[in-house]
Amino acid sequence: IIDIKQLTKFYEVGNQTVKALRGINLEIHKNEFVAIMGPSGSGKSTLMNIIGCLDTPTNGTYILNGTDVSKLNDNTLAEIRNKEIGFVFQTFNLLPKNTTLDNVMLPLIYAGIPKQERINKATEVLKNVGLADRINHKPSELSGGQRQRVAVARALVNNPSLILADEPTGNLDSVTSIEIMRLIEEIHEKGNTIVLVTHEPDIAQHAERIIRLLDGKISSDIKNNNR
Amino acid sequence: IIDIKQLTKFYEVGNQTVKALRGINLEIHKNEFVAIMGPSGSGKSTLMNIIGCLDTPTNGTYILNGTDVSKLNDNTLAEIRNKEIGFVFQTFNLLPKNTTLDNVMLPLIYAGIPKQERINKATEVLKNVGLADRINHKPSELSGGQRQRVAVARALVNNPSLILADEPTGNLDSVTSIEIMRLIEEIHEKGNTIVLVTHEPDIAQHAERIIRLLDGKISSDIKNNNR
Ligand SMILES: Nc1ncnc2c1ncn2[C@@H]1O[C@H](COP(=O)(O)OP(=O)(O)OP(=O)(O)O)[C@@H](O)[C@H]1O
Ligand SMILES: Nc1ncnc2c1ncn2[C@@H]1O[C@H](COP(=O)(O)OP(=O)(O)OP(=O)(O)O)[C@@H](O)[C@H]1O
Ligand SMILES: [Mg+2]
Ligand SMILES: [Mg+2]
Repeated sequence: IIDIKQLTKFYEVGNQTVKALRGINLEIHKNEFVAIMGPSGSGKSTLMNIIGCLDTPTNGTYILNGTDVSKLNDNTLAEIRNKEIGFVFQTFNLLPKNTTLDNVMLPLIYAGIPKQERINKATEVLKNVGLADRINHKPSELSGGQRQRVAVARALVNNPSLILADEPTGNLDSVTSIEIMRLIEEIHEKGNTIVLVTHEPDIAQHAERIIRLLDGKISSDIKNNNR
Repeated sequence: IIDIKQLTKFYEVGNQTVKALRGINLEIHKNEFVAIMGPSGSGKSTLMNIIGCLDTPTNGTYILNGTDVSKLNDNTLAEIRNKEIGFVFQTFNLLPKNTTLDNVMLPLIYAGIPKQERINKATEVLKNVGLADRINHKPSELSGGQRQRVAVARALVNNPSLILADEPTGNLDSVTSIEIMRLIEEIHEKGNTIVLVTHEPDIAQHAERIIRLLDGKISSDIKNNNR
């Protein structure tokens, strides 16, 4: 489902070149559950953004579901992102002027789901993340961990086939983290593919395979036999 | 140094009242190192914002260094915040159009420190958080954990007597977290007072005292004997 070869991503800052990704080779198959770990600044979010079609590489190829992503125009990319991919951002990226419920319904609008069904589905997934009583709050009226859970709910609400979660439990206490991971495992059992960035070993243990990044390269890629 | 009695904080959202803090009684003494833990939404950031003079309670009293904070005007409050308190925000709150170095120098401008000394001090603390090679990046050109470290550097740069850190390691891998905690412990050994919110037990173990919040109240307040 994800086939990445020799992927690089370089940034120019002033006269300095930052090599965020220095040649990534990676295959992820349908229904796999992969965790990505590595030090701060090692390239995890950069890789996730490219996988999620939010960013383009400097060099290398990315084939998603048999299609070369670099050959697609912006409209097709946007459609793939909205229908096929659920993204939990490290910085949440909620719409500040909209309520929790609006934010979670957004992917369903793209999917052409009618209004009452949107309200039902969004309310359901918000119950699942423990935020039924925060539906009408705006993001500024929520705690950090509550915003993170809205971002998770929004990523899961239209049951996308590929879930990309960038540190989805970074702001959560251990009890709430366990609830979020149980949701993610449920989605996995339905056949979806999960790629999850985390710096917490306990969270990574939920995955079947753990990939480690170091300075923009994969330093290890190991099956998790502890599950 | 911090004397809080019967503190409440209520929000109105639509026709609902959210009771974020429901009567907090808390004393923190000079040079104490306190960790605050509790579930997502239990009131930790709300309490930190009141302690940091960024927000006012609905009811109750807050006496900081012998002064009733509710009696102070905005200018005096701003001065206290800038000179006496270093705040690491859960959402970092960096100035997006400014470089890393500018962001970290900001408290030194308020303190009236001359330009070259500002550059020296800010560069020094950025070295200490491992970001010497990111001085000219803007926040959008940094990883999540790098932004978090800039927020930590900014809070520590003018050696404030009270450090309030709201989940300072939430986006950091374990090695980088240990480096940040060592910095915070160094500051503590100089005589400063530290209040740190975390949901990670390993991080809380660095503190001398662990306070737990639950639904806007203190559920336990215990000396940490494992240090
Ligand atoms: N401006 C606001 N208006 C309404 N409710 C609010 C507002 N700010 C916070 N709240 C509510 O107050 C409660 C406490 O929020 P707070 O941010 O203090 O929690 P927290 O303990 O820091 O949580 P987390 O661990 O998720 O960061 C939450 O339930 C939140 O929804
Ligand atoms: N727009 C940009 N311009 C320049 N450099 C960038 C930009 N975005 C990211 N970087 C750099 O690329 C490197 C990788 O960033 P990335 O966000 O992928 O790291 P990460 O592994 O997600 O880190 P963290 O665990 O801290 O979130 C970092 O060193 C960062 O400074
Ligand atoms: Mg990241
Ligand atoms: Mg908080």
